[in-house]
Amino acid sequence: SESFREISPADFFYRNRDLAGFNNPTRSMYSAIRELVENSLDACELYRIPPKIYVRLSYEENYEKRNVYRLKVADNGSGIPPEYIPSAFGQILYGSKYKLRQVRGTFGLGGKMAILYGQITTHSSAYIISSVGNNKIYEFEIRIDIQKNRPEILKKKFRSNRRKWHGTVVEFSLEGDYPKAMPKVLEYLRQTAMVNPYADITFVDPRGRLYMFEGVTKKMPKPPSEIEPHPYGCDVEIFMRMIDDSRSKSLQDFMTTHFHRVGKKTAKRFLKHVGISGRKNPKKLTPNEIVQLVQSMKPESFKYFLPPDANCLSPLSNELLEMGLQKDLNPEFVATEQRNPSAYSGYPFIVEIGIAYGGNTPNSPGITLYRFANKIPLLYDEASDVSRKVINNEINWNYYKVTQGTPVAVVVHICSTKVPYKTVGKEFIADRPEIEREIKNGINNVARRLSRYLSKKISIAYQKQR
Amino acid sequence: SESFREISPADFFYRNRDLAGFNNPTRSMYSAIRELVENSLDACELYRIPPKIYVRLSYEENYEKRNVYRLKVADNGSGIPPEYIPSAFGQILYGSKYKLRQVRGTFGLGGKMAILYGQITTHSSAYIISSVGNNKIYEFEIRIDIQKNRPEILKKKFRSNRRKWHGTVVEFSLEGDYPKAMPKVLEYLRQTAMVNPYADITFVDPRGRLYMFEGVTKKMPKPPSEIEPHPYGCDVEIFMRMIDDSRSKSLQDFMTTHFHRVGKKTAKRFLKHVGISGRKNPKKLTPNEIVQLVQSMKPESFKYFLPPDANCLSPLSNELLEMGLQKDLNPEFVATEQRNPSAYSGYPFIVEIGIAYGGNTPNSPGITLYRFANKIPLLYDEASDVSRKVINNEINWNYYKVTQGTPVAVVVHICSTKVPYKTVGKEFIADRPEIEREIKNGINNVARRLSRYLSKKISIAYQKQR
Ligand SMILES: Nc1ncnc2c1ncn2[C@@H]1O[C@H](COP(=O)(O)OP(=O)(O)OP(=O)(O)O)[C@@H](O)[C@H]1O
Ligand SMILES: Nc1ncnc2c1ncn2[C@@H]1O[C@H](COP(=O)(O)OP(=O)(O)OP(=O)(O)O)[C@@H](O)[C@H]1O
Ligand SMILES: [Mg+2]
Ligand SMILES: [Mg+2]
Repeated sequence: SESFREISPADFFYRNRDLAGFNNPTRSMYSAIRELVENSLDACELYRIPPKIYVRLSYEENYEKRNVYRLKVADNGSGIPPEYIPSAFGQILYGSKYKLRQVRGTFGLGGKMAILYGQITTHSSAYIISSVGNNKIYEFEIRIDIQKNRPEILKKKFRSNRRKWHGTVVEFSLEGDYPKAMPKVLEYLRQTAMVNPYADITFVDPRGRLYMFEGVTKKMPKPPSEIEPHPYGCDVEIFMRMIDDSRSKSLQDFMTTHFHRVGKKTAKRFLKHVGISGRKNPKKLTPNEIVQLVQSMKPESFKYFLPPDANCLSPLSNELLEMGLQKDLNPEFVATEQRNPSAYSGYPFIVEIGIAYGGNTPNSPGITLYRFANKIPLLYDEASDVSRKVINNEINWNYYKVTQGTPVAVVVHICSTKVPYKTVGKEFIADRPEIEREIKNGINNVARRLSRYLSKKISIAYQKQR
Repeated sequence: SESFREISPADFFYRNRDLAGFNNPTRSMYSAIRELVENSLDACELYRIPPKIYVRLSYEENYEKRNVYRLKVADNGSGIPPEYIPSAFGQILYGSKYKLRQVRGTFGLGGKMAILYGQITTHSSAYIISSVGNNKIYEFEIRIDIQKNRPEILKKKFRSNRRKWHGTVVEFSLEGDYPKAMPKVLEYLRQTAMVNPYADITFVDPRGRLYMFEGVTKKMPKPPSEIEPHPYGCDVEIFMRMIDDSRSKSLQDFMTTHFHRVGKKTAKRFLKHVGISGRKNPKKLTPNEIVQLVQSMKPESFKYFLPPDANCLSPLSNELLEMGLQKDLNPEFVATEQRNPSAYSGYPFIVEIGIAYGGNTPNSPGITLYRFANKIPLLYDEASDVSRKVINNEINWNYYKVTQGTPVAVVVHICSTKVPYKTVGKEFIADRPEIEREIKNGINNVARRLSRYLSKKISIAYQKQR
């Protein structure tokens, strides 16, 4: 008969690491760097520390074949308390980002996948140095026990932190292919610096070349804040967990305490609509009543819940988007639009669109597209992304005087408490109808402004000819 | 400071269920049905039982709003021993398919995701009835404890199995949208029946309509077989696990025992190339020696390993592909090709291509594409799939006299011990270069045959005109 077994989450993501972006040495090198840089940016932003991130990639000394590298990423972020370091870097599905808040990390496995990939290709361990800025700096050498999904601590020590440094250093060896990975790695760092203009990013490549992406401002955006779940995203599991954690003695109080933007009046109106008394003790609800409540928390059943408050989000801003496009493409024309906040399934999001024409804008056939999500550049799988779908199928470019040869670039940034990535590798975004609609309307608006510029340009050229 | 926590695999796939194809009621209904049907087909094929699968979808009685359904899938497969039933249906990352063998299931979570989705949308439990054909039929009522990733057994009983029935019945309630899901559900069942012509599939829809997809043959293909890992797919983790499990006293014996198609001569030659004695005890290898061995198990380091033996695979066959296209499209012309076995990263695979022209072939702009992997129809995310990429970007269709208006359909089937899906939802396939090449060459070959037919047709029409 068949042999049944369980596997650990680490074993699952080890066997299926291509789902997380670790499918060949070139792509894995890119993924390892991006996962560590995104962790560093999160660690700085959450405490409003202007990020100083140092990335060094060098050839590993012991190998005559030059396909094994040493990767080191250092930041001046929050640091990690020593009791959490082993699991933070050695246990898959462990982290501090399992909250409803806009942040780059979301799955609790990115940094671990990088370390795991290094471990299975070079049989070596990872070094973590970190301090939260108190009087100790901790150093760990760890391996991941993949079958048990837990860290093996090979070494642990600490030294005094006289200068009260705070931050984290992650270092390990991995197989890779820098000549092939280089264009994507440099593009990733360049675009990251562009949408995080308060960050200093330094990169030393295996040939010793130094790339400095210097911050252009010290001003940090206010950190994104956590919000409660919204009724429109509710299901039975969330509801049951809220009941378990709740100290509310009445359903009325339960609704206003645990849900985002549900005030007394809305809660009263909702409970009247469902037909359950607001005085009922939530812990005494029957299964049928629970289903009734959850089923009614849908826009088609009850449309009076206020939309999610996007104040918790941290968008780029029109100025920043424009500045980034100017700096990068030196275009003849730029237009940007920050769409009004919207929501899908109760998750607030903001779409920001930019369009550039002329100057150094690439003249490739078709529109050049730059994609960002929660300030992360997305460089792979463009063909599958919702933005590319909108640009190719839902915009009438000819109507805006944009034809095959017109040098046009579009930037799309989506920020949300939950970006609907389609893969664990965070490379492209699902075509949620609400998001698709905002991207489409935003692109139409900036394209309309471009078309006015192009019309003026054509008529001026025409006048000159006469 | 930040609050660190771990989450269970069930919690991870609950929070990120859109990764697994459960992102809205329409898609979730489709995913639930396909995951259960694929489990049933695997359970029958592995024991060479001609599958009889019964799918019933009905409106759940207690709900006046008609968006809650009852789904029941029954098969005559192997059944599941009672000691494994709770975990098989209640623990994510648990199953019997964690082997190197061609089978539909691969992740150990499909059936559980369907049950989980039902549970969080209707607050009800799942019923499992199963017998392996002995004297007992077991009945379980289970829920999934998502935070702990384990089944809760609400009820367990058994009755005598006088007729020695073997098989499994899975039944639960779930939210869905049958009017929207119906086209995809019917298409899935139809295409499944087409590539599994030995299967009887019966579907009763919520309106009581009966769809019967009757098998056209009783002849079952031989079941796919399990193979050892191939050296070209080896990494340090696999190697270390082999060493742990091994009873080999010498490296020479270790290589021939644990790796696929490594005979004495090849093992000797390989160990000589690496420079490690064949007599060395594998359990006494140094870390450096392990890395040396693993790094040398690459095609670019040692090219004398025999390619994987595709006898373990179970392709459709040209006859079946042709029969399916004839039955479905009644075309004027059909050509099929089964490519020679190939491999990517040590995983053997076979690509099978079919092309159809005319008759009832859809006349949509562009080539109609039907995709299958391990005999599973893939109906979503076509734009992201490697086959669509090849068809749109790598075939010069005009050269084969296929233009915008020509009614042409292409079928691509890939079977492998490991299909490189890009998502946990198993809807599209990554563009591994080896696979991309086989698809491209196969399509060029059948397109060439079509072009000869079209030339003849054009010349006959021309002759007639004169
Ligand atoms: N450089 C760093 N500074 C501070 N904390 C860090 C750093 N790197 C990792 N961490 C901590 O380790 C945790 C795990 O990181 P990991 O990348 O594995 O998952 P994540 O960032 O939470 O989610 P994702 O998988 O989406 O990246 C983080 O949640 C964070 O708390
Ligand atoms: N109808 C069935 N008959 C026999 N065994 C079954 C049936 N359905 C499920 N199982 C058993 O339960 C296990 C878990 O099924 P599940 O669908 O969750 O995962 P899987 O099929 O192994 O992988 P995947 O996630 O890719 O579907 C299977 O491996 C199989 O052993
Ligand atoms: Mg991370
Ligand atoms: Mg399955």
